[in-house]
Amino acid sequence: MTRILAVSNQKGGVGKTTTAINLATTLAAVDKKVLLVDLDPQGNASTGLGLSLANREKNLYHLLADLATFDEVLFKTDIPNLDLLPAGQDLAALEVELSTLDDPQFHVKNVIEPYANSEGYDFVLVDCPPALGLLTINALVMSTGVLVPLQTEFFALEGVAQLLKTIEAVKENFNQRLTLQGIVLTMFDKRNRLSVQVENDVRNTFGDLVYKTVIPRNVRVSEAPSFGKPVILYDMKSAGAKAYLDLAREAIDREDEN
Amino acid sequence: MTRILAVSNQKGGVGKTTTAINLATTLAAVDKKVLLVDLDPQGNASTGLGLSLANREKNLYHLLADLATFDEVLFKTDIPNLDLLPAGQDLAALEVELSTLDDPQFHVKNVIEPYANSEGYDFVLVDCPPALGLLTINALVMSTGVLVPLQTEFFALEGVAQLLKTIEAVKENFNQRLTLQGIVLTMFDKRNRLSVQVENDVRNTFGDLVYKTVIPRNVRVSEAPSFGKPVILYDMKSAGAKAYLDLAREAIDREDEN
Ligand SMILES: Nc1ncnc2c1ncn2[C@@H]1O[C@H](COP(=O)(O)OP(=O)(O)OP(=O)(O)O)[C@@H](O)[C@H]1O
Ligand SMILES: Nc1ncnc2c1ncn2[C@@H]1O[C@H](COP(=O)(O)OP(=O)(O)OP(=O)(O)O)[C@@H](O)[C@H]1O
Ligand SMILES: [Mg+2]
Ligand SMILES: [Mg+2]
Repeated sequence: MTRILAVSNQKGGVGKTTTAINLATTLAAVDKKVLLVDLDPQGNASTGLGLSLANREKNLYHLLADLATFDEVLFKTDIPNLDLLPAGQDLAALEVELSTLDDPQFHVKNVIEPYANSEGYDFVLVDCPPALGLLTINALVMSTGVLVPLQTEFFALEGVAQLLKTIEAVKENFNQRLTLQGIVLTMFDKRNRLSVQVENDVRNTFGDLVYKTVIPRNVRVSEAPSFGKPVILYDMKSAGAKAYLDLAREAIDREDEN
Repeated sequence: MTRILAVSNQKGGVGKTTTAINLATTLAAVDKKVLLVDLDPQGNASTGLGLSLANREKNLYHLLADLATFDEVLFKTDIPNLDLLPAGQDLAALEVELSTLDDPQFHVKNVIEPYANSEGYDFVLVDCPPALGLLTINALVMSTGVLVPLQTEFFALEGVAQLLKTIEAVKENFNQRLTLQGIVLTMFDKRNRLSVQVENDVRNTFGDLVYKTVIPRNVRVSEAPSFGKPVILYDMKSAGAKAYLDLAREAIDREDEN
């Protein structure tokens, strides 16, 4: 069964895109067939995988607006086992267009889920925008689980309760199978007292929901997208690359248990 | 004349809230009367100034929905010259409610601008959510200028062109006086090659629009909100506090020139 994970957190800049790109790549590296869906109008996941704005004439907006087919929009990256549905700037307009439909929450699921199954993907990762609007709701309605990147900073803790409430509401009203697949601590700096304190707070509150793997703050991680590469291709010896490989193994274990 | 600055960038986590809180405080410290408007449903600016979620029963949502008066919602912080209109979680619902009005873009301006003038504020700073939706558009329509915090990272550069297009569109259609007041580089780390490269790129592209003051990455800045304080009150000797004091002086100079 295809596992569909929404990478979501309405707090901005917590590492959603970075986690979506690098987890998709490390899952592909251990022979999982992966589709990355860039549902954020900013399109950072598409750029981070080397597809510039100029080369996205047909993109996810066109697929969702029924102006192009899945095969026309799909970008086969040069990473084996990893495909991408790239974002388009018009996605922001889509949010308004969706709200006029009868079942606005189900549109992305109705369009994309059939391909997730027929194309034999093991994992679909959906990079979400920093909001709890209709695009993110659509991602949650389609997903089997939610992966929540959580920056080890004070402001990032504030929004978690709101996010969990939204996940619960989507589960009750639109998607019974939806679970919180896990919380991943990002940009962790063990020399920083606040970082350590946030980790302790989060593990005390959420227990096993929190991945054992912690993603360290690592400059190679933030340099990689400027070369259009995931960190395991940009610098596979870096602490960031190793952490994302560990994360892939742990994500697979979590899915095997369920 | 009251200067109204929208602190805006749809890229998440670039330092919008941190800049709104700390610039508001340093402007107040040099005897400007300042109103901070927390237009982000996350409410980080309100928390960062010490007003917990529990103490915001009457908030900006109620003022904008005509369920409370300005005086009932206004929070006089214990920082002289600094008042706050705190966010409420219902603000996210407001975006949907606004879209049903005749002139949805003008609602925040119609409600808040009269008080900005009558209460004699020198500066009004509006903390915006990480999006270009109706809440941010409302902030731009009300503002005299836009202050853009720009994190010195690769992904942060991507969204600037889109933001500038949106500012232009608001200027043409709704608010002729709107200008790009300035770009502030944030979380700058001089040891980090990418940081230095982004600064050079940005100064080459935007010239004098870029503030001379650069906000360094400084752990004291990210610790301060967990104590409900701006950084100049939490640790006034820190590099972050000094940078935000410089920023206030430069912001005042920019406004005096115009
Ligand atoms: N482990 C890390 N170490 C260092 N930098 C990181 C790390 N993870 C992410 N970053 C950097 O931090 C910034 C924010 O990360 P990213 O853009 O992935 O967050 P996001 O949650 O997707 O943001 P948005 O809310 O705008 O979608 C980026 O510039 C990214 O390169
Ligand atoms: N100069 C700095 N040095 C160190 N940390 C910083 C600095 N500026 C901001 N931060 C931290 O970086 C994180 C992101 O900053 P902040 O929340 O202000 O950004 P934002 O743009 O308002 O985010 P959002 O898009 O979610 O509204 C916060 O945890 C904040 O404490
Ligand atoms: Mg992102
Ligand atoms: Mg903010």
